[in-house]
Amino acid sequence: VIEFEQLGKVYAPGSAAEVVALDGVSGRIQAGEFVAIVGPSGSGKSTLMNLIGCLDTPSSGRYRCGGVDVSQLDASERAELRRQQIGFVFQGFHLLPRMTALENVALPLTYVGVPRPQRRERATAALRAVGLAERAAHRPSELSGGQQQRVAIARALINRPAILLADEPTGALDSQTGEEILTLFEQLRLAGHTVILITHDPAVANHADRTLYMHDGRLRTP
Amino acid sequence: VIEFEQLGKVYAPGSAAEVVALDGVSGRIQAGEFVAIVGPSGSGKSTLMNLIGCLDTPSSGRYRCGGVDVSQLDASERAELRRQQIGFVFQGFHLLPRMTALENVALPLTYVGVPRPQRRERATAALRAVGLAERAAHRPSELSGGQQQRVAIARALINRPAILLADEPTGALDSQTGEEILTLFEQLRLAGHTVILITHDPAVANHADRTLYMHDGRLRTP
Ligand SMILES: Nc1ncnc2c1ncn2[C@@H]1O[C@H](COP(=O)(O)OP(=O)(O)OP(=O)(O)O)[C@@H](O)[C@H]1O
Ligand SMILES: Nc1ncnc2c1ncn2[C@@H]1O[C@H](COP(=O)(O)OP(=O)(O)OP(=O)(O)O)[C@@H](O)[C@H]1O
Ligand SMILES: [Mg+2]
Ligand SMILES: [Mg+2]
Repeated sequence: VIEFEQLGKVYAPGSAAEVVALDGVSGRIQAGEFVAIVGPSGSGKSTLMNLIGCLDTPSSGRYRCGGVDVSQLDASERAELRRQQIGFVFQGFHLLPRMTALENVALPLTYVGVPRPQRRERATAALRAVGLAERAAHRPSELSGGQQQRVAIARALINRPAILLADEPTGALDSQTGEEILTLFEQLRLAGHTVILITHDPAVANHADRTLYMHDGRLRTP
Repeated sequence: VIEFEQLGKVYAPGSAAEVVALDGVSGRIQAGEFVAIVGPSGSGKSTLMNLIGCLDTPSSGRYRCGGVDVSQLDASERAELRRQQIGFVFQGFHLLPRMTALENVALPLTYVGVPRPQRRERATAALRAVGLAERAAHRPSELSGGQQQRVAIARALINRPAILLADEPTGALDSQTGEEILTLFEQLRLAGHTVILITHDPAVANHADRTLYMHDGRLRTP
């Protein structure tokens, strides 16, 4: 499903503020695999995830998603690929502040043309799956940190994406709530979906089939 | 230093969306103590912290900070108390996006009238203490999740506040970086400052002198 070769990302290249976020990383992730990415703060984990999710473009190297060379796609083709294939749980949640929890969760369904009554029904079911059915009418500012994270997770799962990318999905959760979320991810993987998850919690990484170790923009082979 | 009695907080009281966030909690925290607050997602930890930090007002109960009954203070007196006594690390970081890391860290010093050259010097030292001296000129959007959290920590420490309130301060950090931050907190406590920290990581709670357990808006005595 996912193949990346010598992928590099440099911010502000050639200037005094140049930062090498990724320094030539390569790897392959099969369909239906559950992979964890671990590593110190600032080591390049989110940068790699953003490239895999077609949210950003690499400075160098090649990336193929489902056999398609992503560098050959234009911006609207990349957006179409994201919408059809990929679900995101961002490190900062990125919920829309003026929408309710239900509206935030239903949002991905509006992009693929699902009619309103089905959107409501599926979004309510997704909120129930993360334990927040009673809070559907609340806005993000009326929810705790961990509740906001769970809304972001429900939004990422609503389209049952072929590839789920989750950046520290249990970072704001206590261990019991975190385990409940990981069970949802394992159900997705059992159904043949690919799950890629960033964490710095070894107990979370243990749920994955294998772990990639990032350090200073490089992948260490364990 | 901190005494709270039957503290309650209810959102949207009397309406269909009523939520009881805190259900009558009492406790005392001495000056120079290091206390951890743990509990499930949505149990009331951040709500209690916001009341202790005079960022919000309780629906019921009493709160005294340094012997002063906070309910007798008006908004500007509460702001003065916060500025002089309390440092915050918020769960969502709350960094100002258009300011650099250095400017964000120096901000609390502008409120207490420290001249510009000293602000710059102390802010640079605070960034060095959290391992980010080279990133002083970057804005929050150019930093990783864990780096942003460390900027928020440096900002909270810059005024060497009498009371440090930290809401999941190591939530976005790997365990090694997290330990370095906790060492900074312990140095503050050794110097006689009070540290109150929310976490769902037992390894972090172990650094505290004692732990308060929240559950459904109540404090359980262990
Ligand atoms: N403005 C608000 N309106 C309605 N409910 C609110 C509001 N703010 C907080 N709450 C609710 O109050 C309860 C306690 O929230 P709080 O943020 O204190 O939880 P927490 O223990 O910090 O959780 P987490 O570990 O997820 O951060 C939650 O159920 C939350 O949804
Ligand atoms: N827009 C940008 N401009 C400059 N540097 C950037 C930018 N975005 C990210 N970086 C830098 O790239 C490096 C990798 O960042 P990344 O967000 O991938 O780290 P991470 O491994 O996810 O860290 P964390 O665990 O703290 O979230 C960091 O040093 C970061 O500061
Ligand atoms: Mg990151
Ligand atoms: Mg909280």
